[in-house]
Order: sequence, then structure tokens, then C-alpha cells
Amino acid sequence: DVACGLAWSFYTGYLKLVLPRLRATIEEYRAQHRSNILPQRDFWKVNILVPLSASVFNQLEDMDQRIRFYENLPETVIDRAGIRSRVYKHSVHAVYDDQKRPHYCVVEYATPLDTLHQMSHDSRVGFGVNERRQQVLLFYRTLKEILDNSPECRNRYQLILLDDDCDAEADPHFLSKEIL
Amino acid sequence: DVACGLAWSFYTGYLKLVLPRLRATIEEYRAQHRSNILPQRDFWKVNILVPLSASVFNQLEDMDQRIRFYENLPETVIDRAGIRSRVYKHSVHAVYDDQKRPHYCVVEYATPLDTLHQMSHDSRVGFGVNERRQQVLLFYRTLKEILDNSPECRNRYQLILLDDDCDAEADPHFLSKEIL
Ligand SMILES: Nc1nc(=O)c2ncn([C@@H]3O[C@@H]4COP(=O)(O)O[C@H]5[C@@H](O)[C@H](n6cnc7c(N)ncnc76)O[C@@H]5COP(=O)(O)O[C@@H]3[C@@H]4O)c2[nH]1
Repeated sequence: DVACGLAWSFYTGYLKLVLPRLRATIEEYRAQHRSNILPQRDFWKVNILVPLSASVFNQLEDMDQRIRFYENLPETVIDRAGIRSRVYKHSVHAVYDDQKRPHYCVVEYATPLDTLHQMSHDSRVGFGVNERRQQVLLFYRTLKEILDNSPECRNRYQLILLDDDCDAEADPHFLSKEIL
Repeated sequence: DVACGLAWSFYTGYLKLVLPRLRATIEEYRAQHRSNILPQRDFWKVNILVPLSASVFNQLEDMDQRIRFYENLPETVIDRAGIRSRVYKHSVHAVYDDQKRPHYCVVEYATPLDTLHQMSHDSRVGFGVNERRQQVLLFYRTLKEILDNSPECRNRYQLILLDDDCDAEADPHFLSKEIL
């Protein structure tokens, strides 16, 4: 199944590389900026958005204006598959609650879902909206199981499944509320 | 099928983004360095290595000492799935022939094959060496077909299928010869 391979890819090619380094990266960031952003270690996690519609926005502001890019964490640079010094990084965002207070967190979409979205629009692949939704659920379940069994990633992530087909249309601040 | 999703991911998440920019990137590189590396436009392509064993080396030198990292091309920086300013780049390598003359080219592994390799070692997934080889062939055929039908990528890549199970053991310079 397509989604199964995408979940494994997301783990072996990204989460397995970056999640074990997350704490060190945030410590480095706080030291460099003498910053009090992200003071609590419990929140030193990557919030991974898994939208059921597989709609992935390149800027989170385009999904919900109560989410603002704040700053990037320091980069992780490694040699990978022939690319010298390939760069990996996470973006810190401010998520505003309904009293307009900002809450800072590391949040991003599960990038492989964009592949499912694009495949569903390609006539050669021939899967429709229902099949795509099933694939997103399979991606979520597979990824959850892989991560549950990966001690090096423990407590470094939060998977957020978004039922955005209906909810998002009703509520432009659906995403920020889900994260908070 | 796992390999089918990995081929689509490699196309939608990478080749579709970087191949159309390759010419501009190489022109920028040659202008910045007043370099005569890569003088011929016919060779302005990304050579994509597809090893049948799915063994992906992070540094090409580890596979064949006649391949040396030379320099990275200028970076492409784009906002992607919530990551602000995500970085994409290619590495130029010098590939030495048997008269020790260097030939410069853009070459890298098809990174998603590393996922197949890791999956084949995970007992939960349960696919063995033969299944993995079939998946690599499916990856190759699927990717080839997607790229053949992608006008924006035309003439910007070269897929190199490597029968490295037997050949590579016999010949430590197998890879450089294949590229040349
Ligand atoms: N958010 C995020 N930031 C990253 O830096 C990153 N790097 C990878 N990934 C996602 O993890 C998984 C495994 O990555 P892999 O490198 O094996 O495949 C990658 C890789 O083969 C190729 N690719 C993508 N970005 C680059 C890059 N910068 N350099 C070389 N190859 C790249 O195209 C595939 C699909 O990429 P994405 O569709 O962006 O999602 C990937 C994928 O789901 C990332 N996700």
C-alpha cells in the first residue's frame, strides 16, 4: 500500500534522523537567543499535522491566521545519499488562543501527505477522494505504530489527526484550536 | 505497493520541484565561480543512481574511490508544508576514468531506496531480499514512467539502474564506470 511506504519513508528518512536531536537543537536555540520561547521541556516535541483531506499548506498561516511563523530552529546538516551537507530544520510557530495570547510550538505538516494529494489528482493513478482518505488513515495508523515502537523517538512528537473536510470549512480557526 | 508510493513521493516532493530549476542553478553556479566545470549543456542533468540492492551510501566515495565530491550547487530555498525556507541542493562530483581524468557531473542516489533497505531489515514489515529487489524494479519502472510523462522534467535527469549485487563486488570501480 502506498500510504504504508510513505509512513516508513517519513520515519526512516526524517523522523528517525531529526527527533533524537530535537532536545539538543532546542537547547542550542535557547542558548543562542537567550530566549524564553519554549521554556517547558514537556513541549519540546514536533507537532505533526495529519489532515484527513491530505491538503498540505506550505505556510500554516494559509490554513489559519491564528498561526504565525516565529523563527526556525538551528539546522541539522548531514551527508545523505550523495548530497553533501543536506539541511533539515523545524519552524517554531506562535499559535494564538481566543484571548490573543501566543503559545509557541514546533509544528509542521506530515509532508508525505502532499504526495497522496497529488496522486489523487493524477488520472494515471486513479484513486478518488474516498480512497485517499483511507490512505491517510492507513498512513496515520502505520506511522503511529512505527513511532510507538521507536524508543529513540519517544516523547519527541505529537501526531495530530485533523478531520478537516468538514470542520475546517466551518471554522477558520479550527487548526489553531486543535494544536492548543 | 510500497515502491509505487516512494516513486511518486520522489517525483512530487523533489524532482518536480528541483529539475525545472536545474539549468538556472547551474548557470548561477558557473557565473559565481567563473567556472568551466560542466561546460556542456547536454550534461546539465541530475544522474540518479538506482541500486538494485537498495544499498544507498551517504558519501559516494564509500562506494567507489574514483568518485570525489567536488562542490555543491547553489541552494533552492522554498516554504514547504509548514517548514519555512526548506533547503534543496545537488552535489557536483568528479568521476575519474581509468586514465585518471576527472569528469564533472551532478550525481546522487534515489534516496527513497534507503527506506526500502531499512524496511527489509525490519521484522514487522517482513520482506526479504527478493521482494526488495522486486520493489526496486517497481520503483524504477514507476519513476521512469512518471518522468517520461512530465514535460517540465524533460532532459533534466538520467536514471542509472545499478546491478550492484554481483557487479559491485567484482569491481570496486563499477559505479564510476557506470556513470561514465
Ligand atoms: N518536513 C520535512 N523536512 C525535511 O527536511 C525532510 N526531508 C525528508 N522529508 C520527508 O521524509 C520522508 C523521507 O525523506 P527522503 O529523503 O527519504 O525522501 C525524499 C527525498 O528522496 C527527496 N527529497 C526531498 N527533499 C530533498 C532534499 N532536500 N535533498 C534531496 N532529496 C530530497 O524527495 C523525497 C520526498 O520528500 P518529501 O515529500 O519532502 O518528504 C520526505 C519523505 O516523506 C522531510 N520532511
